[in-house]
Amino acid sequence: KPRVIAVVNQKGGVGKTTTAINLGTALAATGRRVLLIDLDPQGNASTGLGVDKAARQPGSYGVLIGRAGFGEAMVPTPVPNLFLVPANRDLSGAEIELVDAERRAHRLREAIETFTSFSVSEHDGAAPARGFDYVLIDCPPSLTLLTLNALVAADSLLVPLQCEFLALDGLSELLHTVDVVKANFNPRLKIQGIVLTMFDNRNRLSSQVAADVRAHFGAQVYETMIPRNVRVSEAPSFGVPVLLYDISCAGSQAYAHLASELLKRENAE
Amino acid sequence: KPRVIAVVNQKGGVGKTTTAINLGTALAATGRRVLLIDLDPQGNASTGLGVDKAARQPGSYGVLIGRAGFGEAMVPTPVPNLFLVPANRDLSGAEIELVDAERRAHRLREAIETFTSFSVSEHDGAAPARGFDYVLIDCPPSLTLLTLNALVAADSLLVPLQCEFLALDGLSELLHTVDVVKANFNPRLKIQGIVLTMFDNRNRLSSQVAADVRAHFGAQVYETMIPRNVRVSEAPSFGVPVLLYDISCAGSQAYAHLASELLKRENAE
Ligand SMILES: Nc1ncnc2c1ncn2[C@@H]1O[C@H](COP(=O)(O)OP(=O)(O)OP(=O)(O)O)[C@@H](O)[C@H]1O
Ligand SMILES: Nc1ncnc2c1ncn2[C@@H]1O[C@H](COP(=O)(O)OP(=O)(O)OP(=O)(O)O)[C@@H](O)[C@H]1O
Ligand SMILES: [Mg+2]
Ligand SMILES: [Mg+2]
Repeated sequence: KPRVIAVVNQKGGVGKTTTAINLGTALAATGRRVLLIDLDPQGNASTGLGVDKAARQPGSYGVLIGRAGFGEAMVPTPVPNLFLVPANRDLSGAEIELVDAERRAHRLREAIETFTSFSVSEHDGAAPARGFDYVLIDCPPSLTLLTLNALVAADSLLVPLQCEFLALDGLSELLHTVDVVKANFNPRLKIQGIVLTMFDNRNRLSSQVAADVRAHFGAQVYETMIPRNVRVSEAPSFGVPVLLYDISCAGSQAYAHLASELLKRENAE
Repeated sequence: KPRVIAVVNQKGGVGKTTTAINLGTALAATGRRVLLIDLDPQGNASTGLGVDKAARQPGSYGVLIGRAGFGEAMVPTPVPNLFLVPANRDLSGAEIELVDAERRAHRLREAIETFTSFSVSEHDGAAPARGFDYVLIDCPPSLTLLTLNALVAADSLLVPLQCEFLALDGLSELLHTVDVVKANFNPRLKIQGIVLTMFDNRNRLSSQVAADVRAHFGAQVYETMIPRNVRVSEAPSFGVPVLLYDISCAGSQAYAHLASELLKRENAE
């Protein structure tokens, strides 16, 4: 059974997609088989991995509404061992479409459970025969039904936190939502960790926010910080993760460290 | 009747709140009376204007579900002539609560129309007796019922666009949504303009994105660009707009220019 990690923060632009793509790539580079689910109707993870807008059917929308399984929906990416379930526009309709549906918060979880128990036979060989080690879910910047599906499906959540004052504002709300989900839907859900992103050591505010978060959340905060690094924001325009675009840049190095820190934490459990 | 402008972009972290607060402040500084409506459950505009979390009842949620009028919901801010309808957590429930309600997309518009026709008598003198010149609406990073309410209520929309590749990805979707709203709900809706934010002239990607956007959207793009400027991101931690925090910094100057460019465009109509 794969470890399912939801990459979540309702604050916009904090590095969720960038973290999902590059952490996924770094984990895949260690030989682990990774499935990335793009659950954001913007489809930025799909763009960042070079999947054309016309090639995003049935996508995560098809899986959520039960029209397709993962085997059919997943596509290969430029990274060996990393597969993607892309997102398209239809996903923004899922919210309203599923309002009256049975177990509407559990759709993703049930789809993952069905897939991982039958995965050897279901797909055409493009995907790894022996199943996945990690499933990462890139969430939209909101706490609605899509993110709820991710939290119900997840074993744990990874929270990218931009080193900015406004980013702190919503953290307590996110943690409250996690408690509600844990109590009502998914008792196994826990916080994998908080990762500080776009850290700029020339900027006093950045260091202050980082210090505040560490003081408040202690060991839940990864030691690895992701620096602000322009190469990271250039990579999506080439449809590849920064680890493929420029392995030696500070951003790539940080995501490689983050992956090894995550694996250390997982093994320690 | 006030001009109603929605500040919208479903891409997260592009500067919607920062633009709504600081454009509102700059317009208020010219003596115009401005009402800022915080329509994001995160409540970042309320935080950025120093309104305590405990003082956000009934807020924009109360107005949307019809429990309060603007007169009761609005609060003064540190800026003369700028008033705020704050946002609180309840707002994230509005989506589901209004699913079966009558005219659920028109709630905000009807509330603004009711308020502006009776505004002299309704409030206790804290707000301007002669009504408002501008209403700005800060939207959440999504295209759901809250943003739909803003687009139905608005005369025009202002689109902050971060000078990043991924920010371009969702622009066509936003413009498609605007066409749908115009056709089905609000025929008067038009694009006030696109404003380039967090522009960094040392960064090739930033200049490239800016050039692309201008080539594609021409005169719809404001000449004024908002530079990336750390003073802008420090101001919210003091609960004041950057124009009050540090009037001489590049960010403040840019927002002052943006206000005068907006007024010029309005007068030219
Ligand atoms: N470490 C970094 N250094 C520089 N730029 C970065 C970094 N991480 C992310 N970015 C850029 O910042 C922007 C926001 O990042 P990203 O889109 O990953 O955030 P997000 O949280 O997924 O946004 P949304 O809330 O819209 O889903 C993107 O343009 C991205 O390329
Ligand atoms: N010109 C600027 N220079 C530097 N930092 C900026 C600038 N504009 C905004 N910021 C910072 O960038 C972050 C994102 O901006 P902001 O919160 O206004 O975006 P938003 O689009 O409202 O985000 P959301 O999608 O979460 O509502 C904030 O921390 C803000 O302080
Ligand atoms: Mg994203
Ligand atoms: Mg905002």
